[in-house]
Amino acid sequence: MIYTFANQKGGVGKTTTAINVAAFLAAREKKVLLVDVDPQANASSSLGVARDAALYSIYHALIDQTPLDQIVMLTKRLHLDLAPASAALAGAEVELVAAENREYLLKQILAPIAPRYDYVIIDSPPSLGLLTLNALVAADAVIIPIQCEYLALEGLSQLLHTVELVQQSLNPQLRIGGMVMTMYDSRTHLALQVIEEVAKHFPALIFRSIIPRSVRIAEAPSYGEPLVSFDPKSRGAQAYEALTVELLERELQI
Amino acid sequence: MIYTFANQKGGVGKTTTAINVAAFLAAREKKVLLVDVDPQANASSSLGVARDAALYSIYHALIDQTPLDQIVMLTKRLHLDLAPASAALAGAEVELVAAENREYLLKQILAPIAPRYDYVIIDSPPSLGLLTLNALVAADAVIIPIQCEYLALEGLSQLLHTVELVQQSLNPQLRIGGMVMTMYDSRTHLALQVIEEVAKHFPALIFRSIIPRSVRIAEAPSYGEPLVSFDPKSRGAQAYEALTVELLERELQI
Ligand SMILES: Nc1ncnc2c1ncn2[C@@H]1O[C@H](COP(=O)(O)OP(=O)(O)OP(=O)(O)O)[C@@H](O)[C@H]1O
Ligand SMILES: Nc1ncnc2c1ncn2[C@@H]1O[C@H](COP(=O)(O)OP(=O)(O)OP(=O)(O)O)[C@@H](O)[C@H]1O
Ligand SMILES: [Mg+2]
Ligand SMILES: [Mg+2]
Repeated sequence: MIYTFANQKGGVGKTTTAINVAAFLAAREKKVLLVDVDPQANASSSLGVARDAALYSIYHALIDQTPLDQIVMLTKRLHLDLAPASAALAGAEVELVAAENREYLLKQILAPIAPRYDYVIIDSPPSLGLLTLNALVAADAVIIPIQCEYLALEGLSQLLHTVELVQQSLNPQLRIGGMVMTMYDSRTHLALQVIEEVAKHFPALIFRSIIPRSVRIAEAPSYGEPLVSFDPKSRGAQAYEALTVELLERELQI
Repeated sequence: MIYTFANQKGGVGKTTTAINVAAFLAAREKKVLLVDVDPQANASSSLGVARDAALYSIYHALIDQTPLDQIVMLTKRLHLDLAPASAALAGAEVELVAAENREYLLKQILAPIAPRYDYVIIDSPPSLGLLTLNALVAADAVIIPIQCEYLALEGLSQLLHTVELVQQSLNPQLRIGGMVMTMYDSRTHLALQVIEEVAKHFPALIFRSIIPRSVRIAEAPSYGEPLVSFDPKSRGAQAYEALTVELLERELQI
């Protein structure tokens, strides 16, 4: 199963959600590959892999056809492998424009290796450009993290429109796996209004598990650890574990 | 004076800082044009202009050479005009790749109209693609909002490298106007560490004014108002006013 975490709005918790769901799946002994297609390489560094530490990155697979086998690396966690990003990816959007099958490249490079894993989790950049398009075309389902803030609602229709376009032509199997409300701050009335708004329009998609705004979640990346090992008893860890369980339950109903 | 607010890291407060500095400059009777080149059009909606309300947007100026005069619209605030974005901009990055002078287009469309304003403030998307490049080439100076979080430090070297490349070839006059620390949460030790880190490496660039994390700041966009009118006595408004004053002081020293 290939999940892409996408939302063109910046800073809504795409990376944080991708790495923590990946780590909780690995903790349940699922074999997981995390693919970082964001030039910021935050998923890589949140797992303790410095941005340009790896010799090869997703950039080389997309641009030079380097086999993914040579790129995938082990992380500190059992059952969780990583295909790292690098800064060079920032140029890939322009370099890929003229490529043959430019939207299918990631799907093609994942094809030979995906069967070895139970899950492939793809973290995408904050845009609707070619890298995110590649991530949507390669995926079975897209998970949409939504920050509990007013501006985060604004871009939702644009994202859903893009998903529809992808479903119509590039990837008809693409499903919307769900919408995850993130950074919920119970001190603000606005946050609850945003959740109610999303629940009203997308009752079947919104996950019950709501991720609280929490200092421990923001601190974990500086230790290069996911929450399951950084602070497993924290509210953040419990929320992400509940989300992972919900995701597994939804799969049974497909 | 043309300022661009840029940082490829998502959700760090680019839009919030751009609109509030623009509004405080307008409140001091400076004539200000706010230019929104982010396809999310958050700057437009934070000032009460719905994303596709305007007939024309920056997209039409960049792609169809529609004169900026036809695009600029008045906002509720005196002395603050807006050149709105639209969702169509999301496609502009790909459409612009083959254009002649593709990095200079924004600079060229601003040239005839910029002299009518004391300030042009440009809000850019969370990427280092062609739209942000256009914003850096058009600017006299770039202001870098930095969220007080660990992941926000990660991308700083990549952004500074891009600014250097622009200074070497596309826009030798480009200065770094400063670095603004945003969403400072005094409850977390990490936030202070991030500020100390930035102050250590960039003592001459970091602004003294630090923007606190505050619910009122996040609520203002849902009312379509900048802080100067939404809640002028709030901590957020006072911090943004102090920042604006500091920016004006720095100009005197150039
Ligand atoms: N629930 C949370 N509580 C507090 N901080 C959080 C939470 N989730 C994420 N963060 C922090 O907020 C910032 C943004 O999160 P993250 O980087 O995961 O978002 P993103 O959508 O991947 O951003 P980008 O658009 O830049 O890729 C990070 O500094 C992260 O550590
Ligand atoms: N100081 C603050 N305190 C609390 N919330 C804030 C603050 N500054 C911005 N916000 C909120 O945080 C979110 C991100 O801010 P904003 O949209 O300005 O960042 P951005 O860098 O422009 O994002 P993007 O990368 O998507 O363009 C918004 O919902 C905004 O209302
Ligand atoms: Mg991210
Ligand atoms: Mg913005």
